[in-house]
Amino acid sequence: MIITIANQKGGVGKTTTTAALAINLSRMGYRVLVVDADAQANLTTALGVTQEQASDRPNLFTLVEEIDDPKDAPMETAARVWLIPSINGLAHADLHNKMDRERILTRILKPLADKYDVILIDSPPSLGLLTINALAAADTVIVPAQTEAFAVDGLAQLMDTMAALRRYEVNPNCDIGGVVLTMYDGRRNLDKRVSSVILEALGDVVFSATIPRDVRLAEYGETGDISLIEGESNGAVAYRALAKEVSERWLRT
Amino acid sequence: MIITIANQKGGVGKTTTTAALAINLSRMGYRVLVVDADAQANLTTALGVTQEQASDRPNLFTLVEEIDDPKDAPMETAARVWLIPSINGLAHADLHNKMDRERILTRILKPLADKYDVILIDSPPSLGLLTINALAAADTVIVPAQTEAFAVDGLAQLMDTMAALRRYEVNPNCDIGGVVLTMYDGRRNLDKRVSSVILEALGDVVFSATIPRDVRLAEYGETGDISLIEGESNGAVAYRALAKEVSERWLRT
Ligand SMILES: Nc1ncnc2c1ncn2[C@@H]1O[C@H](COP(=O)(O)OP(=O)(O)OP(=O)(O)O)[C@@H](O)[C@H]1O
Ligand SMILES: Nc1ncnc2c1ncn2[C@@H]1O[C@H](COP(=O)(O)OP(=O)(O)OP(=O)(O)O)[C@@H](O)[C@H]1O
Ligand SMILES: [Mg+2]
Ligand SMILES: [Mg+2]
Repeated sequence: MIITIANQKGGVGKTTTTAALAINLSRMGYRVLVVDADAQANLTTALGVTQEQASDRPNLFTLVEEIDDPKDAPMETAARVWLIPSINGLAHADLHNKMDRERILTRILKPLADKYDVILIDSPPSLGLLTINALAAADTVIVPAQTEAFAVDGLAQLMDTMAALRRYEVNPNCDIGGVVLTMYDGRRNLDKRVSSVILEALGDVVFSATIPRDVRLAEYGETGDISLIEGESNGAVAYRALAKEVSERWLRT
Repeated sequence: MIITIANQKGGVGKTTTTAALAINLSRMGYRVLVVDADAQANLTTALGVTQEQASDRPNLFTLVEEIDDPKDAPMETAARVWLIPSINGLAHADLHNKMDRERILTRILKPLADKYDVILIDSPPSLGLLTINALAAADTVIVPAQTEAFAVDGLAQLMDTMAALRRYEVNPNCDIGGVVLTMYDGRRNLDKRVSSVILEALGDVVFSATIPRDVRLAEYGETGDISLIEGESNGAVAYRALAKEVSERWLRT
């Protein structure tokens, strides 16, 4: 099962959600691969892999340029989560001139799909070709939605993009499989307003687990300390509940 | 004076900083033009212009495609801030195949530069060609830095990009003119750790004004209600102080 984590709005928790889901699903016993499809490589950093280390081995750039074999790319990180790391150089990969350029990532993941129970793809804050590749490769898409400004316009635009992927048959199944409300601060009326708008529009796919604003999750981003995800803070508990919902929605066949 | 607001990390306050600076500088008596160089058009939305309105008139897409004349592009918005709006279609503009493609925006702004005291350019969360254009056009660059994860790596990568713009003489003056710490939460040790790292590395260009996390600023993003920027909340007061520093650093000749 390939799940892409996407939202072109910046800083809404895509990377944190990808890491937390990966760690939790791995702890639940699933064999998990994460793919860092963002040239900024925040997920790679959070999982404890430096740019130097990633550059010295197969990474998404070398796979895109067909220098390395996808089967040699996954590396094991904390909590037994496997990672295809990104490097900043990915920003200069010549994606635009490749054949069937929307499905480069789909082709890279094909030989790996049956080796893992779940593959999670972290994508950049844009609707450019890397994100299009991540959406094209997906069996389903999880959208982290921060309960703040620009959230709702962003969702509409993302859905238009997915509709185009279906229409052109780049990925006939491309659709939002789940929305997770993130950085929710229940004391602010803003968050309640925005979440009710999202619930009204997409209620049937919004996960019950809502991720609260939690300094422990911000600290996880800073340190990559996995104990912050495995701990008992409100945010960590919420991501565990989300992992359970994801498992029930797609992984327990 | 052309000032680009840039940081490839998502959700660090680029758009909010651009809007707040523009409104405050205009209130101080400067003639202000803002350019929304992000296809997600959050700044355009915040300043009260819908995608329908923007599509029906000159906008950055039509200027890039040389359909309209730059002199016809600015539109007046609240607080007498002039705006060149963006439309989502900008994501599909064919920038990559244009001649001298890093300086499309520089050329667009040339006939406008002496009509305004200050031009502010809001850029997207990426180091792609739109951001490169925004950096190439800049006399100086302001970097909003959220005091959280990934902030410091992001700054290093942005500085490498600016160095490349200087080295290739796309913009020999491209450099960080100022860093503003944003969404600072003084109760968290994380924010203190990250801000001290930034101060140590770039202390001489960090503005004294630090923007605190303030729900009024989040509400401004949601509503575009200018009274939230002109009000007395901690965030609004901080942005007024920032505008004063920006004025003193570059605009009072
Ligand atoms: N629930 C939360 N509570 C507090 N901080 C959070 C939470 N989730 C994420 N963060 C922090 O918010 C910031 C943005 O999160 P993250 O980097 O995961 O978002 P993103 O959507 O991947 O950003 P980008 O668009 O730049 O890729 C990071 O500093 C992260 O540590
Ligand atoms: N000081 C602040 N306090 C609270 N919320 C803020 C503050 N500054 C900005 N915000 C909110 O944080 C979110 C991100 O801010 P903003 O959109 O300005 O960042 P950005 O860097 O332009 O994002 P992107 O990378 O997606 O373009 C928005 O919802 C905004 O309303
Ligand atoms: Mg991310
Ligand atoms: Mg923005």
